[in-house]
Amino acid sequence: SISKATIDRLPLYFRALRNAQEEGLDIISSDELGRRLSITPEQIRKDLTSFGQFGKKGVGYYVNELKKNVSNILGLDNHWNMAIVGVGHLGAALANYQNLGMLGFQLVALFDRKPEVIGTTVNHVQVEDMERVSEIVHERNIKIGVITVPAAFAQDVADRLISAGVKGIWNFAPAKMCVPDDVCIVNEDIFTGLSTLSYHMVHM
Amino acid sequence: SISKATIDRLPLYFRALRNAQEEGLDIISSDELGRRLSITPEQIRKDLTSFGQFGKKGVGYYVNELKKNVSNILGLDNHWNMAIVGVGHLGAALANYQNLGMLGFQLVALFDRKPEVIGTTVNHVQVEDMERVSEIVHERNIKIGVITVPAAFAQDVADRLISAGVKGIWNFAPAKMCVPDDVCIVNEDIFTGLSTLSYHMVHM
Ligand SMILES: NC(=O)c1ccc[n+]([C@@H]2O[C@H](COP(=O)([O-])OP(=O)(O)OC[C@H]3O[C@@H](n4cnc5c(N)ncnc54)[C@H](O)[C@@H]3O)[C@@H](O)[C@H]2O)c1
Ligand SMILES: NC(=O)c1ccc[n+]([C@@H]2O[C@H](COP(=O)([O-])OP(=O)(O)OC[C@H]3O[C@@H](n4cnc5c(N)ncnc54)[C@H](O)[C@@H]3O)[C@@H](O)[C@H]2O)c1
Repeated sequence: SISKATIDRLPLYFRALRNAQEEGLDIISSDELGRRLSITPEQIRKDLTSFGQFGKKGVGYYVNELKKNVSNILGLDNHWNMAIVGVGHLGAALANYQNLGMLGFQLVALFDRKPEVIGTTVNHVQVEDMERVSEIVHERNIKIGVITVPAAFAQDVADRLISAGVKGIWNFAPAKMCVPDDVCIVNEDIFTGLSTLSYHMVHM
Repeated sequence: SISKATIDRLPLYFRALRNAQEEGLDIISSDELGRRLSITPEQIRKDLTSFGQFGKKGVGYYVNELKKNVSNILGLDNHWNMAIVGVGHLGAALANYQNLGMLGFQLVALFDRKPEVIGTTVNHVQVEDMERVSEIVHERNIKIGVITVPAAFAQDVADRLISAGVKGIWNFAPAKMCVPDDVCIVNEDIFTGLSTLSYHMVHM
């Protein structure tokens, strides 16, 4: 079984391998991978061994194969239908972010409750009235709900998505959230990136 | 010296301690802190010891004091003047995000190059023409630049901010970035949160 620390690094492995692939690399050493992830080659080898990936001794890892395996473990080979609730600044930025579509996450619905937003189109998807959330989650087999409404409304929006059948919540609202045991939630906090920057600037 | 893994956890400690503070907790055990961060109490104690924080045996850590120390290490007690370049959907969402102001990061400038955006006001800050970036970075002692322009323009924007005197770059554009050794950069990739969600949904 894979440690939480390793699991949290997996998306970073995926990103580093995708970059390596774009650069045309066929093989990557644990030294080079470690440099790109800012961790030791020993930690790299430990991580990758823990999910059954063994490099070629003295050579490294085959980039395409390793990326495919990491992608598999992360579930990126699955096809996830996704809805964004709250098409304000952040919701619209996420809806427009092209890269998400490339990773098995397909934006299939947008919801809002402001009359002037409902009916508009963002990235080829029409914004629907929040009132239709249950009907549309079923109809479009939506499994992931992205919450980008103000904090005060986040829990209610989560409850509605979950009772409609959503199994994963990606929450951006700065609110403490409660979900049932069979639902996954990731609380996104942009603050962590900025405080990491602050740490490095203080300790330069 | 603190390991990279511990440094990366520091913002999460800060957030957990801030939540504990809001709940009115005076003391928090390593068990409880571990629960909130989803890591073992042993790892908690190891992390905190590595930057000189020793709990009260059998009791735990004093919340206010620990939060103050973590904040100090993260440099959040510093006052950082910040500018956002690219006031589109994502830039406007960041400019409006109230929580940033509470953490020593003060938004003092916004830049864009679209005539219809320049001169508008977001969260009490007026959007200036990109042409004035050098003058305004000096005038307002801006140390952190946030890049939320399309990928093709990101490096050029970074170069301009850096030559104007910015020492930290928080980049959201999906572009490979080059900065001098005396400048810090954090590349924000929203994809990692979503792929973590995907992992948990596949392995539920
Ligand atoms: N986590 C982070 O790092 C981060 C960063 C920036 C913003 N945010 C948060 O993201 C959220 C959105 O920010 P924003 O700047 O885009 O806000 P915004 O005001 O521009 O957009 C919010 C949208 O949600 C809609 N809405 C409100 N209540 C709703 C409901 N019950 N059902 C459906 N739609 C509803 C509104 O009509 C509006 O279009 C806020 O909670 C903000 O604090 C988080
Ligand atoms: N990293 C992530 O997780 C993530 C998530 C969403 C979006 N994004 C990225 O963030 C960026 C912004 O996304 P968006 O949806 O807000 O785009 P947008 O098109 O709504 O906004 C871009 C803004 O930048 C301005 N701009 C362009 N070139 C400029 C320049 N040289 N100088 C100053 N301003 C300039 C434009 O006028 C516009 O207002 C894109 O690169 C997008 O791919 C990243």
